[in-house]
Amino acid sequence: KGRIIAIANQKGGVGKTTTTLNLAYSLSELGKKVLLIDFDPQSNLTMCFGVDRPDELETTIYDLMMCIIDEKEMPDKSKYILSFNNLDLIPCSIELSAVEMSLVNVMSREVILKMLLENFKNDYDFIIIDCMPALGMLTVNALAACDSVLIPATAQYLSAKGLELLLQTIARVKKRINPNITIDGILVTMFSDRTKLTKEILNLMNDAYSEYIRIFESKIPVSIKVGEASYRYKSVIEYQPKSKVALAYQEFGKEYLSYGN
Amino acid sequence: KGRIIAIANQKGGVGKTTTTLNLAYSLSELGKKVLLIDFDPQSNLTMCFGVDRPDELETTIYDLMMCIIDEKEMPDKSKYILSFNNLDLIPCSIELSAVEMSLVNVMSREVILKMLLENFKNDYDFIIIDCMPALGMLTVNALAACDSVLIPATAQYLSAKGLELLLQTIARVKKRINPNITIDGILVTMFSDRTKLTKEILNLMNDAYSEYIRIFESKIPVSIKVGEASYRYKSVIEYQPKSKVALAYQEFGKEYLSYGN
Ligand SMILES: Nc1ncnc2c1ncn2[C@@H]1O[C@H](COP(=O)(O)OP(=O)(O)OP(=O)(O)O)[C@@H](O)[C@H]1O
Ligand SMILES: Nc1ncnc2c1ncn2[C@@H]1O[C@H](COP(=O)(O)OP(=O)(O)OP(=O)(O)O)[C@@H](O)[C@H]1O
Ligand SMILES: [Mg+2]
Ligand SMILES: [Mg+2]
Repeated sequence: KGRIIAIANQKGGVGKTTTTLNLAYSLSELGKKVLLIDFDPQSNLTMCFGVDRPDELETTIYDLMMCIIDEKEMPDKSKYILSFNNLDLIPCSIELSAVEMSLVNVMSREVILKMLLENFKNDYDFIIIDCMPALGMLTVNALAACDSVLIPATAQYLSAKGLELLLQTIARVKKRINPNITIDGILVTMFSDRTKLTKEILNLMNDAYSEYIRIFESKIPVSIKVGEASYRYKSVIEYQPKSKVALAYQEFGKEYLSYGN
Repeated sequence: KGRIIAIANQKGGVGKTTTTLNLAYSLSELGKKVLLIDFDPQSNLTMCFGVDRPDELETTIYDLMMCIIDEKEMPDKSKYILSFNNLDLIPCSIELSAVEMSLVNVMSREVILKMLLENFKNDYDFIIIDCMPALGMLTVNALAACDSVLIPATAQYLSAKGLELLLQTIARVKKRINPNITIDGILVTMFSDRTKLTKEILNLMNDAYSEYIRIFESKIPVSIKVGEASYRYKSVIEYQPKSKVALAYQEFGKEYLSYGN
C-alpha cells in the first residue's frame, strides 16, 4: 500500500506526463487506487485533467510544500485534490518553480515532498509523481520520496545518451538520501519499429543497461491518438480504448504489476 | 553583425536543439558566419557536434560564465571553441547547472551571459543560443543577452498551451532587463500535415498569436532522418540534403533572412 513511483527523465518530451496519466489509468482499471502528483511547474498533467488555467487554482502542490516548509497545518484534502474517472490528482502551477529557490536554505530540503506524501500513503495503492525535464531540487525531492523510479525513454540518440546522467543522479540519491530506491525499469515510448535507427538505438540501450535495469517488454507505439486525447483532457485509454497505443499502455499496466509491484 | 538569437521554449522535446543546429547550418550555407552556444546542461547540442562525453571537455560555457562572475581573465578562444563544417560552438557540460545556484547571489546575475557574449559579437554574423526546457536563471540569461527569440513549437496541445507562459516571461524580460528584445516568430516543428488535430492546433495558434507574432511559413516536417543525423553527429542538412526536412530547414534559413535578419 502507498507505493510511490517517480516518473523521471531529464530529457524533454519523452512521454513522462503521457505515461504518468496512462499508467495510472491502466492501474485504476485493474482495481488500484491511484493518486497522481503533478510535480512539474509547467503543469502539463494538471492541464490533461481538464484544468485550463492551473495558475488560477487556489491550492496546489506548491502550497502543500510550503506548509511542510513553514510547519503550517495542511488544508483539507477536499480543498485541493481533483478527481477524474477514479484517479485523484494533486495539481500543480507555475508557482512550484519558486519552491526550488525557497528550498536552497531549508533544513532537509531534499525530503520535503517525502514528508508531504506521508499524509497520503495510507489512502492509495500507488502514488505516481510526474517530474519535470531537469535534475534539480524538485526532481531530487521526487527521487528522495519514491520507492522506485520508472524511466520513460524514446529510442532516439539524444534520449539514450541522457540515461547515463539520470542513472548517476539516481545512484547519488540512493547513496546519500534514499537507500531503498530502486529502478522499476525503462519504458520505451513513441516507438516506431519500422525504422532501422530505432532497432539500433534499442540494441544500444539493451547492451548498455539490460543487464542491471529492466527494459519493459511493452513498448508504447507512436500514435496521433495521444495528442488527440490530451486535447480532449483524456488519457488515450479513455479516448480510444481499442487503439494500439491504448492497448500498449494497458499491457504495460499489467506487466508492471506482474513484477510484484 | 553579431546578432544574437535565443532558441527558447520551456516545453521539452520541441526541436530546440535540432533547430539551433540546422538553422545555423542553413545560415552558414548562405554565407553567414555563425557561433553556436550550447546553453543546456544536458549538452545535447555539444553531443550533436560529435562530443561523446561533454563532461570531459576542459573548458565549456560554464568556465566562461565563472570567469565573468569572478572577474577573471578568459582563456584563449582556441582553447574551447569547437569547429565543425563552418560552424563554431562554445560547448556545454553538466557543470552549467551549478551556475544556476551560483548566480543566486551574484550582482547583475541576469546579464552574465550578455557580458560574456560581448567578446564574440564582432567575430560572427549570428550567435545562436540553444536553451534548456525551463524558464530559470539560465534561460533568463539567454533572453537578457539576445536581440531576438525564435520559438520552435510542435502542433500539439501541450506545446501550444505552454506558449503563454513563455511569452509572459519574454514580456517580463523586455520590461525589466532587455527592452530591445523582439520575437522573431514561432517555427512549427515535427509537423505532420496529414492529421486533423495538427490543423486544429495550428488554427488555435494562428488565432491566438498570429496577430502579433509571426508564425513562419516554413514548417519543419517530422522525419526519421533527423534522429539518424544526430546519431551520426551531423545536421540533417548535411546528412540528407535532398530530404524534405533538410529542404524545409534550408527554406527556413532563407525565410529567416528575408525578414531583414
Ligand atoms: N506514444 C505517443 N505517440 C505520439 N505522441 C506522443 C506519444 N506520447 C506522447 N506524445 C506527445 O509527445 C509530446 C511529449 O509528450 P509528454 O508531454 O508526455 O512528454 P514529457 O516527457 O512529459 O515532456 P516534458 O519533458 O516537457 O515534461 C506531447 O505532445 C504528447 O502528446
Ligand atoms: N523534424 C523532426 N522529425 C523527427 N524527429 C525530430 C525532428 N526534430 C527533432 N526530432 C527529434 O525529437 C527529439 C527532440 O528534439 P530536440 O532534442 O531537438 O528537442 P529539444 O526541444 O531541444 O529538447 P529538450 O527540451 O530536451 O532540449 C530528438 O530525438 C530529435 O532527434
Ligand atoms: Mg511532462
Ligand atoms: Mg535541446
